[in-house]
Amino acid sequence: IIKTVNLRKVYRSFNVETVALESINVEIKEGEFVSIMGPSGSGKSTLLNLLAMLDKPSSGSIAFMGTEVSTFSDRQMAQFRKRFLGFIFQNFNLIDELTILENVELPLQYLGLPKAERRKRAMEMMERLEVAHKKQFFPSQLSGGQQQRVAVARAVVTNPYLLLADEPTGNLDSAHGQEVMDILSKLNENGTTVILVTHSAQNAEYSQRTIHLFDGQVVTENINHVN
Amino acid sequence: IIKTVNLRKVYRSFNVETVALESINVEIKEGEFVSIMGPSGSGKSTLLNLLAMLDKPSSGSIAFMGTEVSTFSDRQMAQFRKRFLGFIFQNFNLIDELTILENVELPLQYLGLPKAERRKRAMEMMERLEVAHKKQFFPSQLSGGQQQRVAVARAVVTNPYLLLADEPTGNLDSAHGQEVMDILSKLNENGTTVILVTHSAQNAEYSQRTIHLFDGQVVTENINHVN
Ligand SMILES: Nc1ncnc2c1ncn2[C@@H]1O[C@H](COP(=O)(O)OP(=O)(O)OP(=O)(O)O)[C@@H](O)[C@H]1O
Ligand SMILES: Nc1ncnc2c1ncn2[C@@H]1O[C@H](COP(=O)(O)OP(=O)(O)OP(=O)(O)O)[C@@H](O)[C@H]1O
Ligand SMILES: [Mg+2]
Ligand SMILES: [Mg+2]
Repeated sequence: IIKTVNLRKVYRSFNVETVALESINVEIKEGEFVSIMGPSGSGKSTLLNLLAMLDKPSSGSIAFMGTEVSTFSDRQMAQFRKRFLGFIFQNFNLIDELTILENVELPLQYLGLPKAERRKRAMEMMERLEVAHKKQFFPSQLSGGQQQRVAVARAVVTNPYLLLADEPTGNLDSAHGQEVMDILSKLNENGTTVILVTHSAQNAEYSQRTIHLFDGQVVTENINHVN
Repeated sequence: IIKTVNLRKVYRSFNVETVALESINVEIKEGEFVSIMGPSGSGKSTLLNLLAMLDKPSSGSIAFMGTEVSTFSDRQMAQFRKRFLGFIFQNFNLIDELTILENVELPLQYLGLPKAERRKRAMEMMERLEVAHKKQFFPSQLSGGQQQRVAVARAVVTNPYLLLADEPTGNLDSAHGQEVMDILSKLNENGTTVILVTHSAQNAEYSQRTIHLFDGQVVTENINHVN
């Protein structure tokens, strides 16, 4: 489903260049559950943003289902993201002016679902993540962990083809963290391809294999025994 | 150093009342290292914000070194915070318009330290947390974990009398997480009173005792054997 060839990302600011990623060659097959680990600053979020077409590489290529991403127009990329992708950001990225329910319904609105169906699916996922009682509140009125669970609900409510999750349990107690990981592995069992960035070895165990990044490069990959 | 009596905090929005804290009676002695644990939404950040005088209780009282906080004027509270307190927020709260170095120097500026001394102390702490190489960058140009380490540097650079830390390692890999906890326990050995909110039992082990919150109430307290 995704194949990168010599992917490189350089950030330029003032006259300083930061090489965030250097010749990354990874391939993710349809239906796989892959995790990415690595020290803080090693390039995990940068790689995830490129795989989700939220940013463009400095050089090298990314192909989705055989088609080179650089040939997509911005409009095509936006369409592709809305139809196929779910993304859990490291800093949640909730829309402050919308209620919790509106935040979770938003991706379903893009898919053109009727209001009653939207509401039902959004509430189901919010019940599961124990934030349904906060449906009329705004993100700034929730605790850190509650906001993270809303971000997870919003990303998975469309039952995406490909789910990219950046540290989805960082602010959660172990019980809620477990619940989020159970949801990700359930989605994967039903066919969703999942790419998970995490610092937790326990979370990485849920995946079939782990790609280790260090200073912007893939250093090792290992297969996790369980799956 | 801190004593609360029947502390209660209620958030009101659109006729809905959320009781975040209910009759909290805790006492923190000078030089102690205390941790607070509890499920997401149980009132940990709310309690920490009240103890740091960043918010006002709905009822009940908080006394600092014997003086009732509600008798302080806003100006006195701001003075007290700048001189005695260090705070690590759950969502970092870095100032986007300032560089990393300026963010870390800011609390030292409030204390009126000369520029050369400020710069030296800020850089020392940034070296220790491995973010010195990012000194001219802005917060939005750093990874999640790097931003968290800058937030820790800014809170501890003044060598505060009382340090309040809300989930200071949530976005960090285990090596950086360890470094942050080592810094907190070193400060405590030198006399700083530390109150740590965390979901990690490993982090809580660094403290002398742990207060457990559930649905806004203190349910148990336990002494940690190590310290
Ligand atoms: N501004 C607000 N308006 C309304 N309710 C709020 C507000 N801020 C917090 N709350 C509610 O108060 C309760 C306690 O929140 P708090 O942020 O203290 O939780 P927490 O223990 O820090 O959780 P976490 O581990 O998720 O960070 C939660 O139910 C939350 O939804
Ligand atoms: N906008 C930017 N401008 C300049 N440098 C950047 C920018 N965004 C990220 N970087 C740098 O690129 C490198 C990789 O960052 P990235 O966010 O991918 O790390 P990460 O592995 O996700 O770390 P963490 O575990 O802390 O979230 C870091 O050194 C970071 O400072
Ligand atoms: Mg990251
Ligand atoms: Mg909190």
